Amino acid sequence: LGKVIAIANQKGGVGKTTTAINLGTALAAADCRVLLVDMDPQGNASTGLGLAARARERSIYHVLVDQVPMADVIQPSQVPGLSVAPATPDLLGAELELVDKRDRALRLRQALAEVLDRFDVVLFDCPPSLGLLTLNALTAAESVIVPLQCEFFALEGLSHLVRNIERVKRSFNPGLQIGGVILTMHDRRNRLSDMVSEDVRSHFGDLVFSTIVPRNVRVSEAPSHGKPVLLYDWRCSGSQAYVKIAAELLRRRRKA
Amino acid sequence: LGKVIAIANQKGGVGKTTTAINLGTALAAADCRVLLVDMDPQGNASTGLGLAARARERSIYHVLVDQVPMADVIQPSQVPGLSVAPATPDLLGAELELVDKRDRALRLRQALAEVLDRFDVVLFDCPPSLGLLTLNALTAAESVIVPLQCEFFALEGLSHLVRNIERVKRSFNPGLQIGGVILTMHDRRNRLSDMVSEDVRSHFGDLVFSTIVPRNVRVSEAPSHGKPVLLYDWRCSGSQAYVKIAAELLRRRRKA
Ligand SMILES: Nc1ncnc2c1ncn2[C@@H]1O[C@H](COP(=O)(O)OP(=O)(O)OP(=O)(O)O)[C@@H](O)[C@H]1O
Ligand SMILES: Nc1ncnc2c1ncn2[C@@H]1O[C@H](COP(=O)(O)OP(=O)(O)OP(=O)(O)O)[C@@H](O)[C@H]1O
Ligand SMILES: [Mg+2]
Ligand SMILES: [Mg+2]
Repeated sequence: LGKVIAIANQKGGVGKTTTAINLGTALAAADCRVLLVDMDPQGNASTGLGLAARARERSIYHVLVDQVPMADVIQPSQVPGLSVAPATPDLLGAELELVDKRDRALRLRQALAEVLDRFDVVLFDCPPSLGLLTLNALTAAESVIVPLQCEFFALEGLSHLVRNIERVKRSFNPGLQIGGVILTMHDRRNRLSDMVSEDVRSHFGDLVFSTIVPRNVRVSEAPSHGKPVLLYDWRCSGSQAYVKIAAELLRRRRKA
Repeated sequence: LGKVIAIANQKGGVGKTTTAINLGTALAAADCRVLLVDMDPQGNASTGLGLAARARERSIYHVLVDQVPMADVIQPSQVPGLSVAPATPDLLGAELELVDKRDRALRLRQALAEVLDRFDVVLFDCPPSLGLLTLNALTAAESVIVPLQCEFFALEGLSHLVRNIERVKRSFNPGLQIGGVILTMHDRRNRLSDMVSEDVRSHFGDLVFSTIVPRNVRVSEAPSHGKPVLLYDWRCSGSQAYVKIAAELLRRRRKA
């Protein structure tokens, strides 16, 4: 699993940002020094951690395009032990602005190197695409955690994602592994949820985290308060699932 | 609203594909000749209409990159009156392959021109990004319908989308309008759903369709049977909502 983990899946709305925010918070609560890098121009991870748009003057855009040092854009969040490198909408232009730069896929990896020793875990929240921003994250990461919504369309995209991870492994990052699959938004009342989770376990076996994140309304309410669900409602089933996932992640790291 | 409509929103998982498939089916049921163009490399709209991956030899990729005539890739679907121009995963490479072509944003509009008179409605299912594929759709469309999930993160992305639509209007397609906003996955038990829908109506007024699509498990089950929910379970609340939305769309077009 390693220290640097990309949270990626090109299928939209599967729980990437929710997993990055809450897994990051749970790991910080377990005394890890965590950096969350928001690689999505939508900036949902930055917002979900309470960073107002005007507090993001320096962002990942400046690190990738202007090669500003990563240390200059990292800021503390309201969660002790969790720092954030925020995203802004101009990140959307990065792909075109870097198109003729030979090192365009390596910018994040290069920038991260100088701050890496300050953190125990680095998480990248990726946008729902397989473009240059996700490529930067996959090239800088040691492993990929794939949130997978328990729905049919999400299952279909998994083989695309695995093919892409293999491609990045061959061309840019031979050490890249799939660190795990997290089943999200599982709905007990919907037999499709069980069908999908059984199907995924039969393909990915032990890579699938044993803890499943249930669909839980408190999880979707928390971002409107600018807080991770672990701070918004510690006791709810969504929070408890992310605490268990963090514990499982730390166990997997120790074993590896 | 016009004849050519892009279903777009860069936020992931908000119901773009579900809306494209089921609005298309409901319009075909109302005797419109409908073309659904799948612009997403994930190919969810093609799968949700029952097109097996091997039946997609010719796809939108060939239209955009090799300039194969659109008529050569259009195929009938299981829904009478609804034709499909399918997508394949190689569409992912189109953005890079077209990067040095001056007319890269106009390829879809040019290709569509030769078949336009054969259809009453053309729908584009867009991927969750604002890259070249969505740009092609916004440049070829007369209006944009924005599916909006009744969740906080989805609300945040709306202003980005509107800014981008304005930009496309200025540089590529002066006639482009926002045709409407459709509220999706509304959950009666979750007060956040009502907060979001009230907020959207206060900003967008009459642009918001009066019919709201409820969260309905039958909608998410239908794609695993390769059918639109209107064919899978006509009576369910999801199907009935899309029938009403189609009727509302046709009324709006007559008035315009
Ligand atoms: N366990 C859960 N229970 C209920 N709602 C959830 C849960 N996890 C995520 N959500 C909600 O579902 C929506 C999609 O989740 P999220 O934004 O984290 O997905 P994403 O994969 O990051 O989306 P994108 O592809 O746009 O980046 C959000 O509104 C979020 O609040
Ligand atoms: N009204 C609804 N009730 C229940 N589930 C729904 C509803 N609408 C869509 N879904 C499910 O939610 C998921 C996301 O919907 P969909 O794939 O249509 O969104 P999208 O915006 O096209 O996603 P992407 O951004 O990846 O293209 C799918 O699994 C779909 O089956
Ligand atoms: Mg996200
Ligand atoms: Mg889609």
